[in-house]
This record gives sequence, structure tokens and C-alpha cells, in this order.
Amino acid sequence: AIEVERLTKTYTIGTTVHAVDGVSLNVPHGSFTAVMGPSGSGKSTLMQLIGLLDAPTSGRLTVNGRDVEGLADEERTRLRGKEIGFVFQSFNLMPKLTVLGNVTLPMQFQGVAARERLRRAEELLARMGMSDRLHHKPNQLSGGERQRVAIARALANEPTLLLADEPTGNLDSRTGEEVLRLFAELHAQGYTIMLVTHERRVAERAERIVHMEDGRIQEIEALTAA
Amino acid sequence: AIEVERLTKTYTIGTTVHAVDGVSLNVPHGSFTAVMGPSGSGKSTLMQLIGLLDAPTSGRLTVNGRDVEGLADEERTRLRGKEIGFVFQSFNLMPKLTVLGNVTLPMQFQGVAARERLRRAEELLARMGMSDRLHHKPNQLSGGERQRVAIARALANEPTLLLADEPTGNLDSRTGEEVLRLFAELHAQGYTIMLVTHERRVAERAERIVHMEDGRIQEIEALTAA
Ligand SMILES: Nc1ncnc2c1ncn2[C@@H]1O[C@H](COP(=O)(O)OP(=O)(O)OP(=O)(O)O)[C@@H](O)[C@H]1O
Ligand SMILES: Nc1ncnc2c1ncn2[C@@H]1O[C@H](COP(=O)(O)OP(=O)(O)OP(=O)(O)O)[C@@H](O)[C@H]1O
Ligand SMILES: [Mg+2]
Ligand SMILES: [Mg+2]
Repeated sequence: AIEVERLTKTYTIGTTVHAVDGVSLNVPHGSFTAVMGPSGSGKSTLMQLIGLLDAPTSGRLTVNGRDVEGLADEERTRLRGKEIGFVFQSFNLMPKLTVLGNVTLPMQFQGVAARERLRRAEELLARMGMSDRLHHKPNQLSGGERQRVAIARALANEPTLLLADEPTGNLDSRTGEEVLRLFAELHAQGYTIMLVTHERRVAERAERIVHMEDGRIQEIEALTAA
Repeated sequence: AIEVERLTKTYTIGTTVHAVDGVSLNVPHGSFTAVMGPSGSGKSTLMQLIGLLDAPTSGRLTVNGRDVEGLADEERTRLRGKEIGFVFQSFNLMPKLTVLGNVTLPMQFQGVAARERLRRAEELLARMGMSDRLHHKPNQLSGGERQRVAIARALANEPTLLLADEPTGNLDSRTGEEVLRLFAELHAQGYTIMLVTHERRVAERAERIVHMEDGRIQEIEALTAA
């Protein structure tokens, strides 16, 4: 479970930008949350704070009962690498590695044996419809193919928390549907999922929608009629 | 007007990938065409060939009555810089320039005076809702903000042909609507527009939808009931 308390993230470049401007939120274990809001409203920034990819300016973040600020670097790194899977809005694949290399890399960091890494990477990529692109480099892929590799990579270490920032933004509806079906399966298996999307019909696959605007939460809309 | 005749683009990396596999298409002057199709079906590749950003493996491309292959380098460069505006699926902004710098750069190449460059850039960026981000660098922007800068940049030299690859993919529906309204205006002013999208409701703003699959055109769907 994750508890976000009065989190802020401020940038100062000339003017002051309040990217996240006081966000409090409870993310129960095993829940499926969608995040929507206008461009620039702080969705990606909030996700990066929750994913321990960035430090807040103020406020508190508690993950599995432990205040993130109090964690030793080693423990933070372990959490990020082992427990959290992050799908970036702009994919952030390693340009010099192939599709297979990109997906096996996080497993290497967790000490997974070579044979198992390959098996798991091939399985995830097959699920993403990418089996015929295993040896391509990112610049030899289409936009939606890169997005699918980014998703496979995020799932490589079977994280307990999946944070996906616009995971279907570059996918046609059929391929996007495949991804959402996979997420629904993972959710049923017990994953905690947060996904940012600007498409309402994608958000409606979650249990609730957090609506953001100007760095704050405007409303949390419950979707599952009990 | 643009005439595409039996265009192909083939990549060979281990196996042979027919990214564009024999496409023939007429793009009348002043028309508004949407392109849809599954991830990896060749949409971006086709757009890059039409935008003279890449050379086909075979086939012929005629722009304004002139075979592109027969053009001198200087003439190709002039066409690309002056006549064609391209919005990339992954934005491709210059990381070291500010928002303003990114939008004024193409005008600099066309010898536009400094004062006019600034005026035009500010006008386009205001239209994109980006006036309060003029001095940010691309890595200080949200995904949708980068997309809007990429759109403003493509329009900087008032191109006669606008090629937009997933221009609303990272935008919330309201901001996306703003962009589509601008495109409709430009179309009314005489621009020729081609846009790739995976969202049907975006495609329906065009006069017709070109449906691609496996590097070929499956169908051209007319939208404007005469
Ligand atoms: N440099 C390259 N080398 C090898 N294959 C490539 C290269 N560039 C693209 N491809 C392949 O060509 C095919 C078409 O790519 P393209 O980018 O045109 O697809 P797309 O329709 O735009 O897809 P998307 O909707 O995912 O953006 C893809 O399957 C891709 O893997
Ligand atoms: N490094 C930075 N320096 C200054 N401002 C920044 C920086 N990074 C982000 N911002 C600003 O913070 C705001 C929130 O950014 P964020 O990426 O979280 O938005 P978002 O909701 O994900 O938007 P989108 O839907 O367009 O992806 C934006 O207005 C952006 O300009
Ligand atoms: Mg974002
Ligand atoms: Mg594409």
C-alpha cells in the first residue's frame, strides 16, 4: 500500500512551477487506479514521485508502511528495481540494446539467471506481439512497438507495483486492448496498478479515476459499483 | 498535390522488413487525409517518405508535378524546409534549445528576420497554450507540452503540406480538441493536411481515412458526404 501525504514538487526556472501542488492519496494494496487530467497538470510528476524516481519538495510518501525518506539508498534502490515497474510516457529504452536486451537488463540487476531471463523476456514480448522484433534496436521500431517493449520491460521483475504513464498512447485500439487485458489479468493476480491516460475508455478499466488539475487532485471518481 | 506510386521501403536486419509494401495514393491539393492502422503497419514510414525525410526503396513520389527523385539536393531541402511541416510521433525537439528557440529555428533557416520570428513563434505557442513555458527546455516540459511545441514548430514556416504523426497522442481531450480546431482552420485556409492517429474520433475530422495494414493500404474511406 502507498500513502501520499501533502506531496509537493516545485521547479524554479525564472518563475516557480508547482508541478505537484499538495497531493494526498491512499493507494490500497492490489488496487487499480487511473489518473486523468489536462496536459501539464502534474500526472507524470506524481507518478515519478510515487515510483521513487524523484524526490518531493515537501510532504510524505509511505510505501508498505515505511517512510521513503528514512530509507537507506540501498533499500530505495531495491524497492525501485524489484517492487516497482515503471512504463515511461516517452519509453526511455536503452538505444544501444536490442528489444531482448532492454527487457532482460532489469532482471540482470536482480541476479536472475541467464536462461530464466531469456525465457521470461520472450514470454512477455510474445504477449506484447513483439516476437518478430527481438533483435531490433529501438530506432528500428515503430512508436507503438517501443511502447510495448517499455511495457514488457516494466513487467520483467514481476513488480508488486506497476506504474504506467500513457501505456496505450501510441497504440491502435486493438493492440491497446491487448495491453489492457494483460493489465486486468495482472490486477486479478494481485498487482497494484496505477495508470495515467487521457482516454476515458482506458481509465474506465480501473476501479477509480483520480482527476488532477494544476498539480492537485480535483476529485476521486469511484468506478466499481460494489 | 502529391502522387505516391507503388512506393516501398524495405529494411534488412537479419530478416527483411517490408515497412511500406507497395503504396499508391493521390493526395489532392488542399485535402485533409487521416491515416489509421495497427501498430507497425507502416504509417510513420509512409509519412516520412512523403515528407522527404527518407528515400523509398522503390516506387515513385511526385510533389507538385515534379518527380522527387529527379530533384537537386538544394531543391529537396527547400521543399522540406519551406513547404513541408512535420510533427514527429516522438517530437524530436532540440534538447539544448528552449521552447522559443525550437520554434524559431526553422524560420532562421528560411532567412526570416528576428523580430518576425519571435512574433510568429509567440503567436503559435499562444495558440497552443504554451505562453507560460517559452523559456523551458524540452526536458522541463510534460509529454503533452513537448507535443504542442512540436506542432508549433511544424507550422512556423507556414508550410503548404502539414504532416502530423499522432499529434494528439499525449494530449487530454480538451487540449487535443484545440489542436484539431487549429488544423480545421488551417485546412479552411488551404493547407494540405495528412495526420496519423489511432483514435477514430480524431480521424473523423478529416475528409477521408486511409486504412493501412502490413505496409499496404487496405481501404480509403470517404468521410465527407458531398
Ligand atoms: N530502421 C528500421 N529497421 C528495421 N525495421 C524498421 C525500421 N524502422 C521501422 N521498422 C519496422 O517497420 C515497420 C513499420 O514501422 P512504422 O514506424 O512505419 O509503423 P507505424 O504504423 O507508424 O506504427 P505505430 O502505430 O506503432 O507508430 C515496423 O514493424 C517496424 O518494426
Ligand atoms: N524539470 C522541470 N522544470 C520545470 N518545470 C517542469 C519540469 N518538469 C515538468 N515541469 C512542469 O511541471 C508541469 C507538470 O508536468 P507533468 O509532466 O507532471 O505533467 P503531465 O500531467 O504529465 O502532462 P502531460 O499530460 O502533458 O504528460 C508541467 O507544466 C511542466 O511544464
Ligand atoms: Mg505526462
Ligand atoms: Mg508510427
